Amino acid sequence: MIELKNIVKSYRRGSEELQILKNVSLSVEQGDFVAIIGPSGSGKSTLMNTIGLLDVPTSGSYVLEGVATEKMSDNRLAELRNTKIGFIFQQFNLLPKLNAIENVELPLVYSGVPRKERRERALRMLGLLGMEGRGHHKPSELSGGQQQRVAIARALAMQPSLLLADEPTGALDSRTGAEVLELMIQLNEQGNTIVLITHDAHIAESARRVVSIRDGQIVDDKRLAPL
Amino acid sequence: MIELKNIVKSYRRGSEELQILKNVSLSVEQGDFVAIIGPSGSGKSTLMNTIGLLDVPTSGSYVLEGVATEKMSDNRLAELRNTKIGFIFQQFNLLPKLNAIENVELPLVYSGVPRKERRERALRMLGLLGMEGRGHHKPSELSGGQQQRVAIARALAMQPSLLLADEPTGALDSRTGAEVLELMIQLNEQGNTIVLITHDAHIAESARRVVSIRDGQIVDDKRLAPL
Ligand SMILES: Nc1ncnc2c1ncn2[C@@H]1O[C@H](COP(=O)(O)OP(=O)(O)OP(=O)(O)O)[C@@H](O)[C@H]1O
Ligand SMILES: Nc1ncnc2c1ncn2[C@@H]1O[C@H](COP(=O)(O)OP(=O)(O)OP(=O)(O)O)[C@@H](O)[C@H]1O
Ligand SMILES: [Mg+2]
Ligand SMILES: [Mg+2]
Repeated sequence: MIELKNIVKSYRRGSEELQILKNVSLSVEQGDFVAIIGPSGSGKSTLMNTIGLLDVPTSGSYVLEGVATEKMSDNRLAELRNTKIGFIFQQFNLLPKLNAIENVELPLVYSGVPRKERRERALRMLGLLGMEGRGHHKPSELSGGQQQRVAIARALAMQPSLLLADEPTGALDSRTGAEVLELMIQLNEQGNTIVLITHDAHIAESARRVVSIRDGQIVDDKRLAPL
Repeated sequence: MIELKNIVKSYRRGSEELQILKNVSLSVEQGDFVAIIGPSGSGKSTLMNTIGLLDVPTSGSYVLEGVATEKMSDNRLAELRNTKIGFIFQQFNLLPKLNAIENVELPLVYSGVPRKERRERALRMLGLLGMEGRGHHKPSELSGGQQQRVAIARALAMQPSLLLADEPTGALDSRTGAEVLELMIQLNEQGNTIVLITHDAHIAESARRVVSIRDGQIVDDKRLAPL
């Protein structure tokens, strides 16, 4: 489903060139549940942004569901980002002018889900995450962990075939984190693909596969459970 | 040093009033190391913002170092916030137009530390946090955990007599988190006061005292080690 080959990502700063991803190749099949672990600054979010079509590699190829992403039109890229890929960002990236419910509904709006169903799915997902009663709050009126849960609800309400989650439980206490993990395991058992970045060993060991990154390169790749 | 009595904090939303802190009283003596724990949304950050003079309670009194904060002038409040209290925010709050070094130096600028010493202290603290080589990056050019380390360096470079830390290791792997904890223990052993919010049981058990908050009220207060 995801086929990254020889991905290089670098940034130019003045005269020097900083290589963030150094020749990364990675294959992920439909239905897998991959945890990406590694030290701070090692390139995990950069790798996830590449997979999520938010960032174009400096060189290398990315084939997604059999189609070369370099050949996709901007419209097609936007459609995939907005309707097929669910994103939980490391810093949430909620829209500040929309309340929690509206933030969660946004991908469903893009996918053309009818208004009544959209509202039901958003409320149901917020409820599963303990956010009932806070749906009309804007992000600035929510605690850190509540904002993270809205970001999680927004991604999960889509029932995405590919979920990309960057440190999805960083701001949550361990019990809420365990509930979030449970929802992701359910999504995966329905056949959807998950790639998640985590510092939490407990979450990593619940994945089917653990990929370790260090200094912009993949240094380990362990299968924990079969597909 | 910190004397909160009957603190109430509420927000009005349309016709209803949401009580976030419900009659909270808390005393913290100079040199203590207090961990605040509790579920997401229970009021921890709101309590810390009150202690840090970033937010005024709806009612109740806050006496800081023997002076009633309600009586302090705006200049005095700003001076305390900028030069005596070190803050590590849950969402970092770095200044986007300044690079890492400049962000770390800012409180030292307010305290009138001379330029050469300011630069040395900032570089030294960034180095202790593994950030050498990234000092000239702006926040948008840093990973999540790197931004958090800049926020930590900014607070610690001040050697503040009161450090307020809101989930200071949320974005860090456990080894870097342990190094950060070590720096805070050292600061406390020099006689400074620390109040920190954490979801990490390991960090909480390294404090001298653990205060538990649930639903806007203090429900437990355990001394783990003497002052
Ligand atoms: N402007 C506001 N209007 C209404 N409610 C608010 C506002 N700001 C915060 N709240 C509410 O205050 C409560 C406490 O928030 P606070 O940020 O103190 O929680 P917290 O304990 O730090 O949570 P977390 O662990 O998730 O960071 C939350 O339920 C939040 O929804
Ligand atoms: N615009 C940029 N210019 C230069 N360097 C950058 C830029 N953006 C990111 N970087 C660098 O890319 C590296 C990898 O960043 P990335 O966000 O992928 O790390 P990460 O593994 O997700 O870290 P963390 O666990 O802290 O979130 C970092 O060292 C960062 O400094
Ligand atoms: Mg990251
Ligand atoms: Mg908080």
